[in-house]
Amino acid sequence: KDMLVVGVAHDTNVAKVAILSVPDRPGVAYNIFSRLAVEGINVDMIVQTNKELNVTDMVFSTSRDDVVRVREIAEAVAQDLGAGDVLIDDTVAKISIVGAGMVSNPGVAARMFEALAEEDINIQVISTSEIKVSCLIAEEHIKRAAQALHRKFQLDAVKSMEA
Amino acid sequence: KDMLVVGVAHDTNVAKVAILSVPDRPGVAYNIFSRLAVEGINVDMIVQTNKELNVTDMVFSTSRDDVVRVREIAEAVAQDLGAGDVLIDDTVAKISIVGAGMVSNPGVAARMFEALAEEDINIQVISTSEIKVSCLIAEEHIKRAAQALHRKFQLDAVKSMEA
Ligand SMILES: C[C@@H](O)[C@H](N)C(=O)O
Ligand SMILES: C[C@@H](O)[C@H](N)C(=O)O
Repeated sequence: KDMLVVGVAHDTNVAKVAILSVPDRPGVAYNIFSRLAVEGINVDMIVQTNKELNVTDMVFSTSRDDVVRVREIAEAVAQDLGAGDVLIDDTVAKISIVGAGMVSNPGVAARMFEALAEEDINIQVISTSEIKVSCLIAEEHIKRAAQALHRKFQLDAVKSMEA
Repeated sequence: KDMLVVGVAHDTNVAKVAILSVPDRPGVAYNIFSRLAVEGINVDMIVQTNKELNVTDMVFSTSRDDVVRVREIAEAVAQDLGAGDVLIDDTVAKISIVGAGMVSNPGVAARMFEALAEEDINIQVISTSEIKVSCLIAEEHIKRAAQALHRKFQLDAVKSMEA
């Protein structure tokens, strides 16, 4: 039942994109991501929550190489949807722990967060799956973050892999 | 390079938990999830974004069976952190498409969102990985959602699996 963390992955070719205050109604996610897809933009993480309001923020990550085009597309979409600002941060990096059986081991994500907290690194975005916990952090911290995770999960540096 | 969607997974034993207005500073994610882990609470999705504010909302999903204890823990944590309300919605269900190679195929998530949009189903939470796109929707829509995804991705009903 134990989660086995087998590696730490990181990616610095990452930009965090937020379209603020998109309408929280059917069809909006489809609108945004079909328009990005049609332009050939690869989207990595899509992270969205909501509350009992009529709007929410849509956050996703793309390659830094696509930032200029993503901004164009996102601003056009935001205008059509009557959404708010488009915020793009190309100084973030993605760090992940990769393994198996995370759901049955509640402490694993907490341990990753502990490692980052001990380094005083702020976690900007979190997204999880059964085999991966991914965080966006400031790129300047990526080396320390990766080292801290290797120590926390007792992994050899050689197991680190490109995300 | 094509994303192959091999199945649709759904789970109705799901509760969506939001701790609103948690401080956006190092150590907060660790605080929340270590306290849940120590109580033996299995957390499935963790979904968090942020903006240039000092606070953000922490959203995660747990089993409905744990709702009473999760509320207790989350409210205690919220108090200690000086956070806002704890919102729990136990009328949500999780629906996912499962496959491979999603990052290299930008249209896959968009197609899932299209299927849900065509059914007029609102997407409350989105979380992605390379092999899975998961959404939280109202439980009342779960059957239609699963059927729509099977049709959209041309899967036999028999391939549907418990999340
Ligand atoms: C915000 C977005 O996800 C919207 N709720 C939709 O269903 O498309
Ligand atoms: C909100 C929470 O993720 C916080 N930013 C942390 O680093 O713990």
